[in-house]
Amino acid sequence: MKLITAIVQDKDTNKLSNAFVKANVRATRLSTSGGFLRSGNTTFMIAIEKDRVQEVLDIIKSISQTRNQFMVPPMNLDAGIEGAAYPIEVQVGGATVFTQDIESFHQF
Amino acid sequence: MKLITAIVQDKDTNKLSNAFVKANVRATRLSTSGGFLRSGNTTFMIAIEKDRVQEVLDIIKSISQTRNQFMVPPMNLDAGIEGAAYPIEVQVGGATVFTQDIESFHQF
Amino acid sequence: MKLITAIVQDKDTNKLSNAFVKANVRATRLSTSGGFLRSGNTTFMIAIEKDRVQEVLDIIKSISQTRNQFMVPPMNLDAGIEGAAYPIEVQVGGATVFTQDIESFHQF
Ligand SMILES: Nc1ncnc2c1ncn2[C@@H]1O[C@@H]2COP(=O)(O)O[C@H]3[C@@H](O)[C@H](n4cnc5c(N)ncnc54)O[C@@H]3COP(=O)(O)O[C@H]2[C@H]1O
Ligand SMILES: Nc1ncnc2c1ncn2[C@@H]1O[C@@H]2COP(=O)(O)O[C@H]3[C@@H](O)[C@H](n4cnc5c(N)ncnc54)O[C@@H]3COP(=O)(O)O[C@H]2[C@H]1O
Ligand SMILES: Nc1ncnc2c1ncn2[C@@H]1O[C@@H]2COP(=O)(O)O[C@H]3[C@@H](O)[C@H](n4cnc5c(N)ncnc54)O[C@@H]3COP(=O)(O)O[C@H]2[C@H]1O
Repeated sequence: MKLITAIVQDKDTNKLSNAFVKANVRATRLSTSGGFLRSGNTTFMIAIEKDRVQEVLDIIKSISQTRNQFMVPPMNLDAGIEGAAYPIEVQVGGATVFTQDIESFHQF
Repeated sequence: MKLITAIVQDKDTNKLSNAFVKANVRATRLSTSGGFLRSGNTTFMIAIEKDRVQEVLDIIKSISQTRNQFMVPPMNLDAGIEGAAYPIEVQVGGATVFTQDIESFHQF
Repeated sequence: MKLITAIVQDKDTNKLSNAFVKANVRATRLSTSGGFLRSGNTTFMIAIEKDRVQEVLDIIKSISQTRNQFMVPPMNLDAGIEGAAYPIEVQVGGATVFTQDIESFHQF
């Protein structure tokens, strides 16, 4: 078994959840927030058989979309007048995903 | 050290927390939700010595209870009139639990 | 790549987030709570290159502070009159941190 952790944008969460249900992919959702933008996002935690990992990665890739978002950098709150907060555009990725090994899996 | 992740039903959370305290099992709780039913549940994150893993699994198994819950399948919201939403009964398990290796553990 | 999970006190969260941004350490924040005190805390999830792990641990260690916190032990709620709830002081650490291996990392 493997654990897939996928951090996605809130706007893509329902679409991704529906795709997982259709594909019979079991998942648990966490409400999280980004360390940089401090805005809410969603983290999916998926324990799945090793041979279905690629299928799940493909679902995430097909549904999550990269978009641009304006922000006032949190860094500027600490700077002086020369650090005036100009809004900048950051690319907020469709999904940040990583996989890990699971040693044992149980359902009680 | 090992990491135990246990997704349990909200109704069993306080009883499980108390059992962990009694057994001196350290834990962190996350409010999560199920990908299928979309209802709230609780995820426990437990970092523990390898030789106590079975003890923790036994506590979870003894306290978490399987129960039945009615639901309107989220799938039917996307179907047409022929996908009318009939409530179905699903068995919501006591606990979904997995264990993973921890490479290093620190307390500062 | 490695995954660093750090459970820290809410009071240290913004300072730690700012330090991560300054150091270009990417992180996701989860609102969590302690199994013993039942009070809110914050869990940071950081996927990072293996050779930056020590740098991240050093940032966490330098910023997170141990504090004392009073509590009425949850245990006493189950005891009889002889288990009257006397407040006790517990030392709540700056941070509980563990590292794990990541098998694959993707950004879509
Ligand atoms: N120090 C910095 N300098 C310049 N730009 C920066 C930056 N830190 C982040 N960004 C930019 O801001 C976007 C949002 O980051 P945030 O940390 O709020 O929200 C992140 C975070 O919650 C999570 N994430 C990304 N990489 C991560 C990692 N290595 N570990 C843990 N969580 C990660 O995924 C969300 C989206 O990340 P994504 O990379 O697509 O998009 C990032 C990236 O384009
Ligand atoms: N492999 C895994 N990875 C990550 N998290 C996992 C997981 N397996 C279970 N979980 C978590 O545990 C909760 C209870 O799952 P359980 O299998 O006992 O109980 C499930 C199962 O009996 C049923 N179910 C879930 N997906 C289904 C599907 N595609 N078709 C039919 N029944 C489904 O609905 C119940 C509630 O599911 P829900 O997703 O809302 O909530 C799940 C989910 O949050
Ligand atoms: N091995 C582990 N796995 C997962 N999460 C872990 C963990 N060790 C610590 N944590 C997390 O870090 C928080 C702070 O723990 P710390 O050990 O510094 O500070 C602890 C400790 O000094 C004390 N404590 C916890 N359990 C105790 C027990 N059974 N008996 C006596 N003191 C206890 O109360 C403080 C607050 O504990 P709380 O559980 O509310 O909150 C914990 C918990 O959320």
